[in-house]
Formats: sequence, structure tokens, C-alpha cells
Amino acid sequence: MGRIVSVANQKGGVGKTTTALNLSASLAAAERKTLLVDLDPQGNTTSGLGIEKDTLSSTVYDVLIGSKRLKEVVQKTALVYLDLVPANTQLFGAEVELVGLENRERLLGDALEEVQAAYEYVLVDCPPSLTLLTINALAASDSVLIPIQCEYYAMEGLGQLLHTIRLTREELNSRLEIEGILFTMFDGRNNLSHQVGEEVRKHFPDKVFETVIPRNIKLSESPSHGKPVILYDIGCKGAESYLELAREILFS
Amino acid sequence: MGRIVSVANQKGGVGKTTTALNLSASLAAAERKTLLVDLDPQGNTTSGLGIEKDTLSSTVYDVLIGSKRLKEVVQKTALVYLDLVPANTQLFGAEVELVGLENRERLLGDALEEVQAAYEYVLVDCPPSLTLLTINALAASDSVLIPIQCEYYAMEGLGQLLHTIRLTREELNSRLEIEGILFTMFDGRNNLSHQVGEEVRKHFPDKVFETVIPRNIKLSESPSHGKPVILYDIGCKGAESYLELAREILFS
Ligand SMILES: Nc1ncnc2c1ncn2[C@@H]1O[C@H](COP(=O)(O)OP(=O)(O)OP(=O)(O)O)[C@@H](O)[C@H]1O
Ligand SMILES: Nc1ncnc2c1ncn2[C@@H]1O[C@H](COP(=O)(O)OP(=O)(O)OP(=O)(O)O)[C@@H](O)[C@H]1O
Ligand SMILES: [Mg+2]
Ligand SMILES: [Mg+2]
Repeated sequence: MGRIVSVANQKGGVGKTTTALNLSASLAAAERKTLLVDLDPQGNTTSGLGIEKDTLSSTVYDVLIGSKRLKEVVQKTALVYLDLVPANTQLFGAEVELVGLENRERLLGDALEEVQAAYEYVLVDCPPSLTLLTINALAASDSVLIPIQCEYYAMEGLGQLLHTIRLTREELNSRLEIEGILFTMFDGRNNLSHQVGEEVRKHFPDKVFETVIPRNIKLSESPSHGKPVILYDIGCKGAESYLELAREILFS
Repeated sequence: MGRIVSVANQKGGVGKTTTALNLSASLAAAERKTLLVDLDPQGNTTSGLGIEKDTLSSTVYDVLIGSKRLKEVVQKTALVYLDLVPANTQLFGAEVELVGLENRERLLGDALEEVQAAYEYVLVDCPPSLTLLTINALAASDSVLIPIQCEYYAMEGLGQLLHTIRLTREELNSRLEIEGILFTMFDGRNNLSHQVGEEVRKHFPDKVFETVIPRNIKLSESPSHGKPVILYDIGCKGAESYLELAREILFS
């Protein structure tokens, strides 16, 4: 059965989409069949893979409201071992629309059951919030990968996120663990990055990935070409670091 | 009557909090009585001003659910002309709790009525979403200031945000205009910043501020000292650019 990993952090702009997209592409490059689910109404993962999201006839929204099965909305990508469940702005309405449903926290989990066996990894890109969409992802997951920028505000939110993970484990999903905390946009020349890094490693000694993702311009350029960084510029530091992260997850 | 300006963009990490906090501090430095409202459950604006948010007995949450008047939760800051309405993680529950209320989009607007005359400017820091908290801010505002990073994903979301602003203007608040689009974390050395900048200026020629906020490490260090950047390092480029933005808003 495929391992379901949510990429989550309510702090905005910490590299959730960049991590979900490039880690799943790296796992696919290692020939692990991977499904990437875009659960953010912004649809950045979808457009980051070059898919014109406003022309899609069905997305993850249709799956959550029950009008489509997950298999029906899965899209192929440029990588043979990588499939995508796309999202677009239709998903903005989901938070309010789903709140009244009986099974509102398990909609994604139930939908994933029919495809999970066909993949080795399922990665879910979450929006910058702790509302129903993110709860659906956590309730469906085996683990949570937490990207964090080494900046002051990003550290502040970590406690709240871990609290929400604990609540979800108690009330909705007892198997939920932490896949790891990933430092993103790390700038070795600046003190703040090192200070925050040390602080987080001190509080969560065995949870922080060895791999650190450096700030690398190619990572922010690649989505405008609709490609994961390993297809945009395989030799750059951004691509190397996500391939290294994939190895760390596969072999540690 | 004080001018109410929402600082909003559903894209995460584009500099909403950094802008709301440092622009309001700069307006206060120009002796304009300013109220800063933290409407983000992350409470970054509150902690960025050095306030220990978990010890607060009442916050903006209590105002929205109607158990406190806004006057009762206003806090003084290190700047004489700057007051704060704080937030903390209690606000995470508000989205679901308020959805059922009659007047759910106008809760903030109604609460601000009793204090608006006492301030020249009211700035509202919004969360990275387009849900009820952000709608409350837009419904209460005279205008919206849109921080945007000059990166691919940040540009994608602009259309959706302008659509939401248009809807709010039609359904809830006919006076709502755009205060301006502000480029943040601008890095003149990289092509992407210039390309996105040109693209945005082309689409919205008269809406983009002359002032551009450069990437400046002091802006990300100052919140860890609980101070706006003009009190942390008045001579740095970050402080200069927000003082320039305040001048552009006051005198243009
Ligand atoms: N390591 C990196 N080096 C340089 N730029 C990066 C890096 N990682 C991400 N970025 C850029 O930083 C911005 C924020 O990253 P991203 O959109 O992945 O974060 P997010 O957490 O998904 O944001 P949101 O909270 O809006 O969903 C994007 O413009 C992205 O291209
Ligand atoms: N001009 C700048 N130069 C350098 N760092 C900056 C600048 N503006 C903001 N930052 C840093 O970038 C990060 C994101 O900024 P900020 O938290 O203000 O964005 P936001 O839009 O409020 O995020 P969220 O969507 O989570 O509310 C913060 O760590 C902040 O300190
Ligand atoms: Mg994202
Ligand atoms: Mg913020």
C-alpha cells in the first residue's frame, strides 16, 4: 500500500508546493510510482507541472463533493512514474460547502482508498491554513512532512502545527506520524537561518531531515516553465537537494 | 474618519504581515494616529510587535464573537501613535464558528465603527486565504493594499484576488478600491523579479506603487526583536523603503 504523506504548514510561502512537486518528481525519477494531490485552491502544484488549470473539466473538488471518483480526475505528467490529481480555484468554495457534510474530515481519505494500492507514494500539497482541507489531508495520511523557512515567523507556527497534528492523531487518525521537518530556502550566509535551524534541531532532535534545501533561483524559475526542477535544470543545487531528500526518504 | 486599508493576498509568505506592521509603524512615525488589526490566527503581527500573544486575556476573536468591544482589546505599542488589536491561535476556530452567524461578513466592520473616528489609518493584516476572516476585512475596508512577491506563483493568484475584491465590492462593500500593488522582497539582480514586475505593471498600469520593497535581511530579523524595522535599524534599506511607502500613501 502506498505511503500517504501530507506536505503541510499553515505558515504561508515556506515551500510546501515546491517541496511536494519536486520531491514527488524525484521519487518518480527513482522509479517509485507516485501520486501528487493538489489540495490547495491556489492550484500552484497543478500549474507548476504545466497543466492549464482553468481548462480542466474535473479536479479534486469534484472528488471531495462526491461527483467524481479519484481515478477519473488523475492526470498523467511528463514523468512516467508521476500522476497528478489537479486543483483549481473551484476548490475555494469547498471549505464552506463541506463543513455541513457528515463525513467531512475523511472525504479525501475515503477517495484515496481505491487508488492507494497502485502507488508507492502519495504526496498531498496543503494550503496555508489549518482548516478542513488540511484536516482532510492529515486524516488521510501516514505521515506529515513539514517544510519550514529558517525565519522567525516560520518557527512561531511550528508549535501550533504540531498541536493540530496531535489532535488529528487522537481524534481522526491514530497512525499519523511526522515524516520530518525540512529546512527550505536556507541561506548559509545569514545568521538568522543558522539560529533558527539550531533552535529547531534542539527542540526536535530526531525529526529534522539531514537534507537542507538551499535558496536557489532555479527552484523559483522552474514553475514558470511548467516543469519540476529536475527537468528544468538537473545540475542545479535545487535539483540536487530534492534528489538527495528523495534518497534520504527512500533509504533511511 | 480613519481610512481602513486591508493588507491582503491569499498567496502565502508574500510580505503581508511585514507590510502591515512596518507601514503602520511608518505612518505612526509621521504622527498619523494608526490602528493595526491582526486578523491572522498565526498572530505574527502581534508577536512581531513584541506582545506575548499566549498571555493575552482578550483578542480580536472576542470582538468577532461579540463578547468584547473593540475598545476593550486595543493594546498600546512602543510607538505613541500606533495601537494594536492583537490576535492569537484562538482565532483558528473562528472560521467554522462564525459561518453560521447572521451578519457573518460584517462582524469586523461593525466592531470598527466605534473606534474608526479616533484614527487616521486602520490597517488590517489578513491571513493567507480568501475565507471568512479575509472577507470580513474586505467588507470593512475603504481599500486593499496587495503585497506581491515577484515570483511565478505569486502572479498566478493575483487574478483570483482581484475577482474576490470585485465580488465583495458588488455584494458587501461598494466603496472598496485598490490602494495599490506593492512589490516585496524585490531582488534587482534576478531576471524573474524584473519579468514579473514588468508583467504586473503592464496589466495594472496605474495600480502599482512607485515604492518597491527590496529583499533586506533586517526586515526578517526585526520581528525576532519584537520591533518594527524603524525601531530596529532605522538606517537600513528595509526601513527606508517602508518610510518611502508611507510618504507615497500620505502625499500622492
Ligand atoms: N529553495 C528555494 N529557493 C528559492 N525560491 C524558492 C525555494 N523554495 C520555494 N521558492 C519560491 O518561494 C515562493 C514560495 O514557495 P512555495 O509557493 O512553494 O511555498 P508554499 O508554502 O507552497 O506557499 P503557500 O503557503 O502560498 O502555499 C515561491 O515563489 C517559490 O518559487
Ligand atoms: N523585504 C523583505 N526582505 C527580507 N525578508 C522579508 C521581507 N519581507 C518579508 N520577509 C520575510 O519573509 C517571510 C514572509 O513574510 P511575511 O510573514 O510578512 O509574509 P505573509 O504574507 O504575512 O505570510 P503569511 O501568508 O504566512 O501570512 C517572513 O519570514 C519575513 O520576515
Ligand atoms: Mg503552496
Ligand atoms: Mg502574515
